[in-house]
Amino acid sequence: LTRTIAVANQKGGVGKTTTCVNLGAGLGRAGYRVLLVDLDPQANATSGLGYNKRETRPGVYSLLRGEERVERAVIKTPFFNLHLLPSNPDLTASEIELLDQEEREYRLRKILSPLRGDYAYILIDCPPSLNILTINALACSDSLIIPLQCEYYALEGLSQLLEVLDLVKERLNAGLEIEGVLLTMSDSRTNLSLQVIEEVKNHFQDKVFKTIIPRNIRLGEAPSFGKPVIYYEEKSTGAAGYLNLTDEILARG
Amino acid sequence: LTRTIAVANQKGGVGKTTTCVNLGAGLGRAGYRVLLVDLDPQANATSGLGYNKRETRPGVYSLLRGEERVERAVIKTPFFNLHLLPSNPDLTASEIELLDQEEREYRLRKILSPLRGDYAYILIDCPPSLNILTINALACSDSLIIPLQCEYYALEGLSQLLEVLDLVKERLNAGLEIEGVLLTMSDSRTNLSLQVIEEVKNHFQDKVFKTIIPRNIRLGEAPSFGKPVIYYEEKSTGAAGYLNLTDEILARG
Ligand SMILES: Nc1ncnc2c1ncn2[C@@H]1O[C@H](COP(=O)(O)OP(=O)(O)OP(=O)(O)O)[C@@H](O)[C@H]1O
Ligand SMILES: Nc1ncnc2c1ncn2[C@@H]1O[C@H](COP(=O)(O)OP(=O)(O)OP(=O)(O)O)[C@@H](O)[C@H]1O
Ligand SMILES: [Mg+2]
Ligand SMILES: [Mg+2]
Repeated sequence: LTRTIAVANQKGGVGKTTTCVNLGAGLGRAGYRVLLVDLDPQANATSGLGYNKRETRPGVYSLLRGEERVERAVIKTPFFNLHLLPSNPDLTASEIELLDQEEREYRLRKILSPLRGDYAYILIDCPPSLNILTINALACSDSLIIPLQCEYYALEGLSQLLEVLDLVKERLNAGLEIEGVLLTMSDSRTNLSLQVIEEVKNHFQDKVFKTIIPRNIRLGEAPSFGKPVIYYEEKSTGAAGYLNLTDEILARG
Repeated sequence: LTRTIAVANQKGGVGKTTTCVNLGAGLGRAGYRVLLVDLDPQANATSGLGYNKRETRPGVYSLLRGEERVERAVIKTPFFNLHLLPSNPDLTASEIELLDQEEREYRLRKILSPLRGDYAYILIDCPPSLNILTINALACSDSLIIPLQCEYYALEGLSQLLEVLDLVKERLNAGLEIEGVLLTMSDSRTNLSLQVIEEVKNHFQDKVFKTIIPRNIRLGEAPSFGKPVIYYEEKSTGAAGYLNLTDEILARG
């Protein structure tokens, strides 16, 4: 059975891509087949795994336009059990093109449905927006991971995301649940981080992952080498954070 | 004469809002009348100046719908010479509503044109996307500030932004120039920051601001008190960074 998990937050720079790439790599190395879907026109997950986003190849955009079969677009990466459905900058056009299509919210669900038996996990990296691409991801997912930077603005934006989540549950995907809120880039030396962590734990109770990802420069360096952090510097605190998250998710069964 | 400057970058979390709020406050305290336009549905600039984004008041969204006159929406903030055109979460609807309107790219230009004599500077905070809201900001601006986090993914996204900039210059606003690339959240202890800074300077030459904004926790704390950093902790390195940027921009005349 495949679990499809969207990784979304309209606040920018909170660690969505970093979570997709490194959780994906962690689950892959633990022996689970993982497909990473890059649904962001920035194509950061694609380049974070070492692929040039400018290279012409079938990607999510050509799939949304019905120009390609999904099997031809999936890339087998050099990392254990980790496959990638790449993005490219053309995907920006989908934000407009999808709007007047039939069942526009379910296009991604249709594209991914032939794959649902092939993978244990499908992770979807979303753009920093509550646009039609993110709605497509939420409409086809079983659950949602919300990365949350330990910063004031990030905390502020949560209520908007939760409102959209409720709408999606009501109208498009009744089964969608919160997998968890993941606190990222935490710096235990600052009061701000500690305040945000406390506030999130009070508000979300057991929906907050026990794992908190620390700020760690290796997480910023790894993408420039086209590798998840566990393949770049496995002994780093950043790698440890995402390996802990992997274990926490696997323990839920 | 009013200079309208858009602050944009589709990469999320690079310091767009932080730059608008703190450069706006710097220019205001130096005696220049400034209007800050919050064009992001996240409304971070609105809350960063101490206003509750959920409060019902006329904002950019009602102006784009032609429901309100701009004079009624502008807020005079408690900070010297700094006015705000607030945002609210409804603005997300504009991303779709604007698409089938006449001259949809020039809606913001029309809204702001009666104000052009009242301010020395108009700063426009853009959402993390190259959508119709950001296009509206670019279509009505004299120049563009590109905040760039000293990170790999941020560097990667520049070429996409420059392509859109060229298109806007060609089709919508021939006079649009780059005011400068602003390096943000730099951490001189890490190689990554130094590498990104070097690469950006090589590529953009004199288009890179001499001022580099260091990573400084006070910049993250100030918004939770609803204040620009120069009114929260003036002696901090974050405040110094934005005061230097203010001087650099004023020196250009
Ligand atoms: N825990 C961490 N420690 C240090 N740096 C991090 C950490 N997590 C992410 N980063 C870096 O911070 C930046 C933002 O992270 P990332 O790009 O993953 O966020 P995002 O939410 O996907 O951004 P966007 O909203 O643009 O899609 C990146 O340059 C990344 O390398
Ligand atoms: N120089 C800095 N040092 C430390 N923290 C900073 C700095 N600049 C910005 N921040 C913090 O980093 C986070 C991202 O900055 P900000 O929200 O201004 O970016 P943005 O580009 O406007 O994000 P978005 O793409 O979501 O609009 C915020 O929490 C902010 O307080
Ligand atoms: Mg991302
Ligand atoms: Mg912002």
